[in-house]
Amino acid sequence: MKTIALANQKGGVGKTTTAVNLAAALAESGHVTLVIDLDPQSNASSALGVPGAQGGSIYRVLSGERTLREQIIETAWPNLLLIPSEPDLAAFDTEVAAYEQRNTLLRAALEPQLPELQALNVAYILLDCPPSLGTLMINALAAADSVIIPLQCEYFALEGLTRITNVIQDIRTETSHPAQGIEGIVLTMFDNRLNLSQQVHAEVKKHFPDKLFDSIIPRTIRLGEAPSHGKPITAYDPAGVGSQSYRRLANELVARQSVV
Amino acid sequence: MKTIALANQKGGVGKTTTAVNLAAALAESGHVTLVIDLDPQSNASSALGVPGAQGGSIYRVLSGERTLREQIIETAWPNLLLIPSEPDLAAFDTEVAAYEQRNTLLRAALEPQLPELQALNVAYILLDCPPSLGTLMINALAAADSVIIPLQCEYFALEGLTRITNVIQDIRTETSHPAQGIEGIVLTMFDNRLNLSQQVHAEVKKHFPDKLFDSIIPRTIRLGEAPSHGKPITAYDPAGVGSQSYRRLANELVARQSVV
Ligand SMILES: Nc1ncnc2c1ncn2[C@@H]1O[C@H](COP(=O)(O)OP(=O)(O)OP(=O)(O)O)[C@@H](O)[C@H]1O
Ligand SMILES: Nc1ncnc2c1ncn2[C@@H]1O[C@H](COP(=O)(O)OP(=O)(O)OP(=O)(O)O)[C@@H](O)[C@H]1O
Ligand SMILES: [Mg+2]
Ligand SMILES: [Mg+2]
Repeated sequence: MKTIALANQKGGVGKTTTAVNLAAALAESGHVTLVIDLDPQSNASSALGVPGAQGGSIYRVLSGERTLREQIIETAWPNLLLIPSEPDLAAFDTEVAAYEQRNTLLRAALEPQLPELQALNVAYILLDCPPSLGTLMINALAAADSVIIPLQCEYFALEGLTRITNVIQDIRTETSHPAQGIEGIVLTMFDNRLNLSQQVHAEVKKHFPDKLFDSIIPRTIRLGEAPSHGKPITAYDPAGVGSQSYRRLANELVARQSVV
Repeated sequence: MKTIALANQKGGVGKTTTAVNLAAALAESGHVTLVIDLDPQSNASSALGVPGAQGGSIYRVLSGERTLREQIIETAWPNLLLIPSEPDLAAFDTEVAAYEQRNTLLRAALEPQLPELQALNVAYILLDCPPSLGTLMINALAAADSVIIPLQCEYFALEGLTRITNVIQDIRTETSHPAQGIEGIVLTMFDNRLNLSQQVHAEVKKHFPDKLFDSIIPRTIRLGEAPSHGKPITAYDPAGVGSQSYRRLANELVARQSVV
C-alpha cells in the first residue's frame, strides 16, 4: 500500500482534478484506491458524486471521534473508495493550534488502521490537499509516503514550485519521516499552442529533470465539465484525451513502484 | 477612500489577477490605489514587479513592528502603491491563534493611519487574499468596506460561491462591521465558446442578479503572460482585450460609488 499526497499551495492548479481522475484510472486497472478529501471545500467529494460529508468525514477521524475505517464510503465505481470532507474542516488550523501533536494527527489515525486497509485490499491512498501551507497540508505531507505536485502551466504556479519542494523537505525532517519526498511533478492544463505552456515545461525539465512525469495532462473541455456531473473523467468521457492522459499517468505511477 | 477585499476561498479563480489589474486601471484613470498583498505566495507583489518583501511587508504591520504607512512602496506606475507580502505570513494563522484580537489586526492597523493615507490621496485600497478561510482572509473581510468576489467560470468555483457569500455575512456580524457586504461578483476567465462559461453566467445572474458586474473578464493569453513580465496588463498589453475589460470594470466600480 502506498499513500500519496496531492499538494501545492498555489490555488487552482489541478490538485483535486488529479486526485480524483488518477484514483479513477488506478481503480479501473484493478488497484483499490482510497481518496481522502482534506480540503474543506470538499471538491473531491462532489467530483465523485458524494455531496459534502454524506455518511462520513475525515474531520471525525482527525478529531478522534471515529476510526478511519468507519468513515470509508464506496463510490459508484468499483475499487474506488472515499473519505469525504466537511465544512467544519476549515476551523481545523485554529482548533488544533495549541496541540503539540497537531501535525501528525492523520499519520496517527492511519497507522493503527493498516490491517483494516489491507483487508480491503487498498493499494493506493490519495490525499487531496487544500491550497495553503496550513496544518491540513502538513498532516498530509507527514502521513504520505510521497507527494505528487500538480503544476499548472502558468507563471504564478511555476514561481511557487520551489516553495512547495522546500516545504516537503522541511516537513519530512520536522516529523522525522523515513520515506522519499517527491514522487513526481505532473504538468496540468497544458496547451500545446501557448508559449507559456512550452516555457513552463522547459523550465521544469531543466530544474527537476528526474522528477517530471512523462505524462502531461492537457487542458480539455471535458475535464472541466466532468465535476458538474459528479463523475471522474473515466466515467464521463471514457475514450477522450482527458481519460487517456490520466490512464497514462496511472500506468507510469504503477510502473515506478515496481522498480526498486 | 474605500477599502475592498478580493476574496474567494476557491483557489486559482483570478483574485490576484483582478486585484493587480483593477488597481492598475484605477491608477491609470487618476485614482491613487494601494494594493495590500495578504497572500504568503506574494503573487500580487511579483505581478507588480516587486519580488517578495523588498522594502516592506504587511507581515511587519500585522505583527505590530511597523506602521502601515512605513511599509508602503511605490511601483513603476504612477498612482499605484503596494505593501508586499512575505513568506513568513504563512505561519500567521498559528502564530495568532491564541490571541483574542486575531481577526481584527488589519483593521486596527488601518484605522489610525487614515490621515496618512488621505495625505497620500489614496482613493482605493485593494486587499489580495489567499485561497483559504483562515485568519488572513478574515482580517481582510473585517477591514474592508466591501468585497469583490472573482468567480472563475467553472463548476467548483460556482459550487463554492454560497460558501464565500455566507462567510462574508458571518464575519461582518462577528466583527460588528457597519458597512455593506458584497460590492459585486466578477466573472473571470470567461470563454464565450464554452457551455460551462455560459452556464455559470446564467446561474450567477439567476441567484445574484443585483451583485453581478456587467464587465466580464475573458480568458486571454496576454493576461496569463503579464505576471511573468512583472507588469499589470495595462502596461504589458495596453490596447488588448484584457486591459479593456479591466478598465471597464474599474469604470463600473467608480460609477457605483457616486450613486448613494
Ligand atoms: N486538464 C484540465 N482541463 C480543463 N480544466 C481543468 C483541468 N484540470 C483542472 N481543470 C479545472 O480547473 C479548475 C481548477 O482545478 P482544481 O479545482 O482541480 O485545482 P485545485 O488545485 O484542486 O484547486 P484548489 O487550489 O482550489 O484546491 C477546476 O475548475 C477544474 O475543473
Ligand atoms: N482572464 C484571464 N485570462 C488568462 N489567464 C488568467 C486570467 N485570469 C487569471 N489568469 C491566470 O490563471 C491563474 C490563476 O489566476 P490567479 O493566480 O490570479 O488566481 P488566484 O485566485 O489569485 O489564485 P490563488 O487562489 O492561488 O491566490 C494565474 O496563472 C493567472 O495568470
Ligand atoms: Mg482542490
Ligand atoms: Mg492569488
